[in-house]
Amino acid sequence: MRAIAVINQKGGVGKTTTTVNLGAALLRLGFRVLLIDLDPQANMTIHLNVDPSGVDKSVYDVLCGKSAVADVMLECAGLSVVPSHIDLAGAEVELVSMVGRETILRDKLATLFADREKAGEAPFDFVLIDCPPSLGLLSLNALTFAGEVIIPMQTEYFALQGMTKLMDVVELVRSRLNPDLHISAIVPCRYDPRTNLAKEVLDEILRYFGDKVTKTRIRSNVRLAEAPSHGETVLDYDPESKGAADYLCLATELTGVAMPT
Amino acid sequence: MRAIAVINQKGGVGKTTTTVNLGAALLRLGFRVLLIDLDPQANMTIHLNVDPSGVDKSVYDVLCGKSAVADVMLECAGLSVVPSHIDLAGAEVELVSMVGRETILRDKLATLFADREKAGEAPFDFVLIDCPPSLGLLSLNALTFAGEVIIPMQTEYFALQGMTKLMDVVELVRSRLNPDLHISAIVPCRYDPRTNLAKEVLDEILRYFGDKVTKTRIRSNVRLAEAPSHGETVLDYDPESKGAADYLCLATELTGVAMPT
Ligand SMILES: Nc1ncnc2c1ncn2[C@@H]1O[C@H](COP(=O)(O)OP(=O)(O)OP(=O)(O)O)[C@@H](O)[C@H]1O
Ligand SMILES: Nc1ncnc2c1ncn2[C@@H]1O[C@H](COP(=O)(O)OP(=O)(O)OP(=O)(O)O)[C@@H](O)[C@H]1O
Ligand SMILES: [Mg+2]
Ligand SMILES: [Mg+2]
Repeated sequence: MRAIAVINQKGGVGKTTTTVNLGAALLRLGFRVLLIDLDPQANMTIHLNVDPSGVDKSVYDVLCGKSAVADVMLECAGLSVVPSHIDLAGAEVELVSMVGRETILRDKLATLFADREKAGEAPFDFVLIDCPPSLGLLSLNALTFAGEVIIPMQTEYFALQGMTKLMDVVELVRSRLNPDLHISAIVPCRYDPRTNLAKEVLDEILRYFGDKVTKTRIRSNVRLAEAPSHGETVLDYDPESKGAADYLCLATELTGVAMPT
Repeated sequence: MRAIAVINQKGGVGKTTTTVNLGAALLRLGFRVLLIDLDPQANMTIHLNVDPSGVDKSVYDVLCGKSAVADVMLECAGLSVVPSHIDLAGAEVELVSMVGRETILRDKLATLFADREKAGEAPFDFVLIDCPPSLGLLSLNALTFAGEVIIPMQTEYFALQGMTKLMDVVELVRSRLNPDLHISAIVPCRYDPRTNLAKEVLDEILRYFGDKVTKTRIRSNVRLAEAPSHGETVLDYDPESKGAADYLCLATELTGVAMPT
């Protein structure tokens, strides 16, 4: 099972778009996928046509309350989904003095996986976690559980700012809480191949991260921006679009598995 | 003097681009402009060709240290600029238990304006503050000093999310610290008039904010994204561009003053 934190403390770079559509692409390639929304803004939840205020319990109740992950998990278009809720905004304050507060998600997911195994249910192949645009307790829970980190990056000036801080946090979690954690991919997002600026920034990202940068660039495509307003992944909303093609390409690059024909 | 906090806790919506280029446009219309960078990422500072690590003292020393604003202020292409520095990231923690910690910027600016008046220097017509993508102590200092709030908003799905929280914070500062504070303009940014999505989101923003939304939309224009990599405002970098035209238009709309011919 590959457990992936989709993380970047910069806002609006493509974390949610990547979590949802890479998840959908992995499903299309035949994998079992669990998506976890760890952002109080609940964009991932809304994107998948789930109304956070209509949900009985969310990841908030898992982190701050007594709920098991199995109690809050939903099925959306073939994907297993742990929804979020604005109450999660209070988590950092509520958990500030709890011992082992970064390990709660990992422990509760361990229970989920163990229970599923006992019940003879097929294990997940991929767990993708959509992180909020910050490096606080919620992101720390994601990094403490995950084996790998995927960093979506916009090909705009200032894109590399804050990367040192992110790498420092990843290294801190790796050395103190989670020795397996490593950065597995930098994904250039919202890439506009027509502009020189995007190419220059891409070159700079390549100089900085070398072959951790995926060959697949997720190009700027309005279908990716429209899909959430229809409550669908881009693969359902417009399977012929560049957005759908790019995320399938990314899923193939990350797994070595090609599209079934 | 109009004191404006350029604020939105969402990342990447156009706060820095608006602070820099609206400031430059106001200068072009004949006003005296002071720009203050309140983001530890110091994008505004870098945009104006100032290297934060090369600066002796910054707004960090004003908020957390003993510096006067006059000690750290620079001149950049006709604009007065208070630069930022990554050390500002520590400000929230350093000032957490200081009495009146939201009023530090206001007090230090009051000293600046009083000293300038004594010295017979012309007062500023506009003070624009570039806020970080959060509603913490730095943004609170901006809101406690400013008379008006300008909110840049991206015309994308999820744009209105978080607006209630922002309005609540503005109301809180207004009622407890700064009775003059009010929202004077919502500026649609990165607007792509060719897509239906942008028009739909703009309609929703108009329904929500009515005539606080500026008639001027700042259109998506690669020149605005390229200008910071040249250390210039878009008015210097490409005065014929749509980006330059839109920000001049915005400055005229906010002041009633037309371009000198
Ligand atoms: N490749 C793309 N082409 C066009 N639009 C995109 C693309 N990727 C993302 N977007 C749009 O950009 C906006 C920001 O993307 P997204 O929500 O995925 O970023 P995020 O990093 O999750 O943001 P946040 O930090 O607020 O959680 C959304 O409106 C999304 O639809
Ligand atoms: N109208 C526009 N057209 C094209 N690019 C734009 C436009 N406005 C902003 N950008 C680009 O979008 C990115 C984000 O803009 P900007 O830095 O102004 O946002 P911000 O709200 O200050 O972000 P942050 O929350 O990180 O401080 C930048 O790379 C900028 O150059
Ligand atoms: Mg997101
Ligand atoms: Mg900014």
